[in-house]
Amino acid sequence: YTLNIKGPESGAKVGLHVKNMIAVGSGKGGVGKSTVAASLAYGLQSLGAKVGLLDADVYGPSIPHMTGSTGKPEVREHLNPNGSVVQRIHPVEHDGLKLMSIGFLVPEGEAIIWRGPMLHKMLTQFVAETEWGELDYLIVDMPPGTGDVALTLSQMLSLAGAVVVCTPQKVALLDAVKAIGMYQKVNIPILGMVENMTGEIFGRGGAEQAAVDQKIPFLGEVPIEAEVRICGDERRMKDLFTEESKSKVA
Amino acid sequence: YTLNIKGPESGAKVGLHVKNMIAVGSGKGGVGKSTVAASLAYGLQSLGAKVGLLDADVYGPSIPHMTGSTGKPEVREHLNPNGSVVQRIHPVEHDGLKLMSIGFLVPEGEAIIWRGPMLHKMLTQFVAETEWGELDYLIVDMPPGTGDVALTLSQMLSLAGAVVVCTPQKVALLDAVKAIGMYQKVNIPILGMVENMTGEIFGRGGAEQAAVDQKIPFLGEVPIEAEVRICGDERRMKDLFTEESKSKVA
Ligand SMILES: Nc1ncnc2c1ncn2[C@@H]1O[C@H](COP(=O)(O)OP(=O)(O)O)[C@@H](O)[C@H]1O
Ligand SMILES: Nc1ncnc2c1ncn2[C@@H]1O[C@H](COP(=O)(O)OP(=O)(O)O)[C@@H](O)[C@H]1O
Repeated sequence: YTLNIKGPESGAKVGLHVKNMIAVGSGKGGVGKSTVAASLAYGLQSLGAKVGLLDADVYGPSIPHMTGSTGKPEVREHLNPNGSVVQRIHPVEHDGLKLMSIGFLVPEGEAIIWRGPMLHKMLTQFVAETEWGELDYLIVDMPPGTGDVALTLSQMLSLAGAVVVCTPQKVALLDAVKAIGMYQKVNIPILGMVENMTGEIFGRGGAEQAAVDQKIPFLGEVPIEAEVRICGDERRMKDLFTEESKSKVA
Repeated sequence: YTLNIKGPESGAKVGLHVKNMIAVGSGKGGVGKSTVAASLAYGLQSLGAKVGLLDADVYGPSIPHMTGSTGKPEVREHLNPNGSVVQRIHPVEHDGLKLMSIGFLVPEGEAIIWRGPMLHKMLTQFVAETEWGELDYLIVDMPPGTGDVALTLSQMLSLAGAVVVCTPQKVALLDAVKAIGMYQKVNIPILGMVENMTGEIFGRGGAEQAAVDQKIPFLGEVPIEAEVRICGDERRMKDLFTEESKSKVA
């Protein structure tokens, strides 16, 4: 991914010092959206960028598990130039990335059954009240689908663009096209499509064709490989970026 | 699955003549929930039961595509015993199943960006205002996750029970445990867990262990197979039930 986007301080709208906010979304769940988001974060970091990763997939926050980060975000008092005191959330720092996820706040096995308005409020805090500092990229692992939370978040953030992940199966492609439609409706540029888990079992090539039909860039494919699943299961996604598999995602 | 549940006319609460309403849910999307729901419907039908299949996965309704059904539900006027006229939705009949899905009402590539309250109203219509007739089983393909829609639906239906589908990866198991927690919170008996896509790449055995930990039945595993994906892609899930693969799911 040479995502050389010169996003105009796209975080400025919500008061952040982030050059590029990039959403990683998908129509369907379980297609590897979190895997690609984490890979993008580690990949950009290994190129020397300052990167944050916001896990906004509130119903299935996988980023803490996949990165093996177990810290807790802290709330600290900050003194404003005008003398008032305000509380800011400090993200978890792990492997040189700044991470924020509801997964840090709720025990691993507990369901989050909050409804729309409460989720909206929480995501606003994660974005605008967190002390992200100066970042080149803030990667946002979006909730799957095109519902409430994905829509609210897309409207709230001034994203430099969105990467849409899908797997080769027809139903996943249909859902990916829906997600593209949603981003386009709220005027978020589509940076491209990634086809994940390609191979004998799920097939390949469908996303490339869909990218041509939708007139968006095709960013490449990631084959289905036990290694990818193992690194995610064993909380060490970072290890994918020290091996030769870097060439696969690139 | 010999799901010999003698659910007490579990549909009666919402005025349906359905003996057993069974939810098929999952914490994570893309784990094969729709595949298992459709398989369950075809499986129970091939045993001689009258079966309906309600696709409540509003953000990614895959049932119309997987079953190859393209009809449209009709709205017809019904005369009530008291003389008043009421409109009822007639589900699509395909392969001897009664099907209802938002996928019949919205073109394939269009995103559904409705928010909680509108979805709630639509699902209520799909359940209570549809002329399901006398059914032995109504299988409900639930939305993934534990959010608004899944919660509302669970509370609205008097379900005989829920089947939770997951894949062998750790993050899918974590999400499945959350879904189990949600169903238990709203007092829906868990009929069991199915581990889907087992094999070399994703591993196997995790769900069986989780089922033991959660003290719920383990209903079996379905291996990851190109045939399952192909039948789904080519709109002919029914074909899985005429071949020897029936023994796999059983
Ligand atoms: N290319 C791949 N090969 C093998 N396993 C993969 C691949 N991509 C993702 N996975 C695994 O599939 C599961 C789902 O991926 P995840 O990133 O959680 O999807 P999503 O965020 O879309 O729900 C994870 O366990 C992950 O390790
Ligand atoms: N055991 C399996 N082997 C191979 N492919 C499968 C299997 N189960 C499901 N699939 C495929 O995986 C994709 C996701 O399944 P789906 O039932 O749509 O999941 P969900 O409803 O959980 O999103 C579909 O394209 C389906 O054909």
